[in-house]
Amino acid sequence: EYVVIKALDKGVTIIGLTRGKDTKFHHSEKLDEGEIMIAQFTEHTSAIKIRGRVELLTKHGRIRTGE
Amino acid sequence: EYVVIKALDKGVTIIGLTRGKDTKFHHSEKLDEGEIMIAQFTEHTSAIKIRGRVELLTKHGRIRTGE
Amino acid sequence: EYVVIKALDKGVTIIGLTRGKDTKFHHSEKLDEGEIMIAQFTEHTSAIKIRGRVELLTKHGRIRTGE
Amino acid sequence: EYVVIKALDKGVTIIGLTRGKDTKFHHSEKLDEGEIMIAQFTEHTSAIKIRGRVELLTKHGRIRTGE
Amino acid sequence: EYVVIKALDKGVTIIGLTRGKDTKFHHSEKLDEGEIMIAQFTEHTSAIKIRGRVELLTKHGRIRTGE
Amino acid sequence: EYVVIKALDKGVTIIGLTRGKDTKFHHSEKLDEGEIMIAQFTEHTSAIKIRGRVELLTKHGRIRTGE
Amino acid sequence: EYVVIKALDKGVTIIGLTRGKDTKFHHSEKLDEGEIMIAQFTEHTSAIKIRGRVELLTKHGRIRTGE
Amino acid sequence: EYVVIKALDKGVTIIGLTRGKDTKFHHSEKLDEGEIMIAQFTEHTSAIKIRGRVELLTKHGRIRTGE
Amino acid sequence: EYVVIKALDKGVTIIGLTRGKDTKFHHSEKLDEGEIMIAQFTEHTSAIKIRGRVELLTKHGRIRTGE
Amino acid sequence: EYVVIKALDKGVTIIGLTRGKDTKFHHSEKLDEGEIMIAQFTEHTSAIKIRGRVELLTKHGRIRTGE
Amino acid sequence: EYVVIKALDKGVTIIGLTRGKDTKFHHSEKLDEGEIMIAQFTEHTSAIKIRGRVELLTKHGRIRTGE
Ligand SMILES: N[C@@H](Cc1c[nH]c2ccccc12)C(=O)O
Ligand SMILES: N[C@@H](Cc1c[nH]c2ccccc12)C(=O)O
Ligand SMILES: N[C@@H](Cc1c[nH]c2ccccc12)C(=O)O
Ligand SMILES: N[C@@H](Cc1c[nH]c2ccccc12)C(=O)O
Ligand SMILES: N[C@@H](Cc1c[nH]c2ccccc12)C(=O)O
Ligand SMILES: N[C@@H](Cc1c[nH]c2ccccc12)C(=O)O
Ligand SMILES: N[C@@H](Cc1c[nH]c2ccccc12)C(=O)O
Ligand SMILES: N[C@@H](Cc1c[nH]c2ccccc12)C(=O)O
Ligand SMILES: N[C@@H](Cc1c[nH]c2ccccc12)C(=O)O
Ligand SMILES: N[C@@H](Cc1c[nH]c2ccccc12)C(=O)O
Ligand SMILES: N[C@@H](Cc1c[nH]c2ccccc12)C(=O)O
Repeated sequence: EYVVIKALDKGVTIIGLTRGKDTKFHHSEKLDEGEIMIAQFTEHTSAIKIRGRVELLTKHGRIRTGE
Repeated sequence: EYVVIKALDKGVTIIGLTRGKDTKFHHSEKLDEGEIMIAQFTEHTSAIKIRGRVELLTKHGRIRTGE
Repeated sequence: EYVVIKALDKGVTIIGLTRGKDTKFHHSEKLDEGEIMIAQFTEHTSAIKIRGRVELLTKHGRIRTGE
Repeated sequence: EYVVIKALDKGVTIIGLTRGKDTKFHHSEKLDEGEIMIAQFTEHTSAIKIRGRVELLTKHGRIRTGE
Repeated sequence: EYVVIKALDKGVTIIGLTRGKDTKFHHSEKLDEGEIMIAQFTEHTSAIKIRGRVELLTKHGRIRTGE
Repeated sequence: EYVVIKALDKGVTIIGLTRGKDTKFHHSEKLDEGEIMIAQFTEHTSAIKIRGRVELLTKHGRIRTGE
Repeated sequence: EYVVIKALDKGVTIIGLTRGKDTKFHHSEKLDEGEIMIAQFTEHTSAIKIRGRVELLTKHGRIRTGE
Repeated sequence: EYVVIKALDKGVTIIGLTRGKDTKFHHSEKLDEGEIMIAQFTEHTSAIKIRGRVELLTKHGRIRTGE
Repeated sequence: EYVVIKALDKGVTIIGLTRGKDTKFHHSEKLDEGEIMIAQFTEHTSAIKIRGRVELLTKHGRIRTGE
Repeated sequence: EYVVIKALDKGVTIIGLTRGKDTKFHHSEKLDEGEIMIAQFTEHTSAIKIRGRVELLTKHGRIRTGE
Repeated sequence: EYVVIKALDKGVTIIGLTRGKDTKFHHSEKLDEGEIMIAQFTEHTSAIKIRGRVELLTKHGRIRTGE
């Protein structure tokens, strides 16, 4: 399973949250406008948090943030 | 299996409920307006509770809360 | 497998029934209006009972209770 | 595999029939009008019998009983 | 795999036939008008015979008996 | 895998053919008009022969015999 | 995997060809007009040959032989 | 996986090619006009060659040879 | 997984490329106009090269070469 | 699982991020205009970052970057 | 999983990139105009690079390069 994140603006952050009893931020990836990140769920990542203006493609459909 | 939660307002909370005999809150993640959380069901999370105004994408379709 | 339950009114209760020879209530989760619960079937939960006005999303479609 | 049963009237009963050589009633769950039961097939339940006015959602479609 | 049988009249019988070298009737379930039976194929049931007026939902579609 | 056979007339016969090196008739089930048989392929049945006027539902579609 | 063969005329023959290094006829089933055979691929049957006028239903669609 | 081959003319040949390091013809089946062969890929057959006028049904669609 | 190749002209060649560290031609099959080859990917074949005018059916759709 | 990346301009970079506790860049592939890269998620790659003007094809749909 | 590459011009190159910690070119296959290559992802190939004018068929759809 993976999701596709396209940054619509500068200052976008993709955060990986740890799998397991505790839920912490294990990695934060900055994207510039127009950059794309395609990220899987993994042994270490069971939740993903996204800050900033993005277009997001998932198996449940597309969604945009920001105006 | 994962769900996609987009905060439509500030003060949104995503709560993970424990898997197993007992059902307790093991983690609470706050979202600001426009932030997105993509969360899996895991070895530790067998139910998710959502408070606040969100747009939710799941395999069974989209649903919004609030006006 | 999970189902999505959106409370359309206050006083909604989501009840987990035990898996196995006996069928008992093992957990009851109260939802306020507008709150959402996404609940899996698990090793301990093989049936779910819902009281109160809800919109329910399942793989077999959507259904509403109340007027 | 699960089915979704919405009671359209009071006096609805959901009966679990035992898996195995013998076929007996192992549990009977009463539903009030508007209540919903989502029930799986399990190690102990290989058939379900429904009495009373319901709307039933299954993978083979929806069906209603009563006028 | 399960099938959904709705009795359209009184006097409906759902018969389970044994799995294995021999084919015998191991259980007969009577349904009153409006009652529903949802029955799986199991370790003991590899064929189902239906007598009386029913509406039947299966993965291959719906079918009615009687006028 | 199962098929659904509805007898459109009296005198319908559903025959199970043995799985294995030899192909013999191991069981013959008579259906009266309006009766339904839902039959799986099993460890002992790798082919099914049908005589008489029926409506047959399979994963490849519906088919009728007789006028 | 199974196929559905409906005889459109008398004198239809369904032939099972052996699985393995050699390819021989291991069984020949005669069908009268209107009779149906539903046949699986098995440990002993890896090809099926059909002679005579039939309607054939397979996962790749329907096909008829004869005029 | 199987394919369905209907001979549109006499003189059709279905050839099985060996699985493994070498690729040889291990079996050749002649079809008369109107005959049908339904052939699986197997432990011994990893390619199939067809000569003559046929209608071929596969999971990727139908195709005809000859005029 | 298999692909279906129909020769639209004489002089068509289907080439099997070896699976593994090295990539060599292990087999070349010539097709005459109108002949069809249905070829699987196998333990020995992880790529297929086609020369000449063909119609090709794959799970990703149909494609023709030549004018 | 793989994604398809077509460079719409020179200066496109496809970056593989490491699977595991740490998230680092393990490989960077430059594409010229019109070149295509088809990349899988693997034992070593659990996220992919894309810089520059591309058309991207994924199971969740197509997306373009740049004007 | 395989992809289908049709050369629209001479001078097309299909490059296999190694699976594992390192990412190197392990094979380069030249295609003439009109030739087709159908290539799987394998134990040794986890990414494919394409140079030159092609039509590419993948599970995510078709794409062309060059004018
Ligand atoms: N550590 C948690 C992270 C998580 C996944 N899904 C969640 C939903 C809600 C809250 C936390 C989570 C877990 O692996 O289960
Ligand atoms: N601890 C419970 C949590 C739960 C999952 N689904 C539920 C439905 C209703 C009530 C509780 C639950 C379990 O793992 O089973
Ligand atoms: N304890 C029962 C709960 C149950 C599941 N499905 C049911 C249907 C009807 C009645 C009870 C049930 C079981 O695990 O089987
Ligand atoms: N005890 C039976 C219950 C049953 C399931 N499906 C049926 C169909 C008909 C009659 C009985 C049944 C069994 O497990 O097999
Ligand atoms: N005892 C038989 C019952 C059966 C299943 N499918 C059939 C079709 C025809 C006749 C009998 C059957 C078996 O398990 O195989
Ligand atoms: N005994 C045969 C029965 C059979 C199945 N499919 C067939 C097709 C043709 C002829 C016979 C058969 C077998 O198990 O293989
Ligand atoms: N004995 C052969 C039968 C066969 C299956 N598919 C075929 C295609 C062509 C020729 C023969 C066959 C085998 O098991 O492989
Ligand atoms: N012996 C070959 C036969 C084959 C299958 N697919 C092919 C494609 C091209 C050439 C030969 C083949 C193999 O098993 O791999
Ligand atoms: N020997 C290579 C053949 C191959 C498959 N897919 C490819 C793509 C590009 C280049 C070579 C290949 C392998 O098994 O991996
Ligand atoms: N090393 C991380 C890479 C990663 C995958 N998905 C992510 C989402 C967000 C941040 C990092 C990641 C992991 O394997 O889990
Ligand atoms: N050696 C790398 C090749 C690769 C696959 N997907 C990638 C995406 C980006 C960069 C490199 C790659 C691996 O197996 O993982």
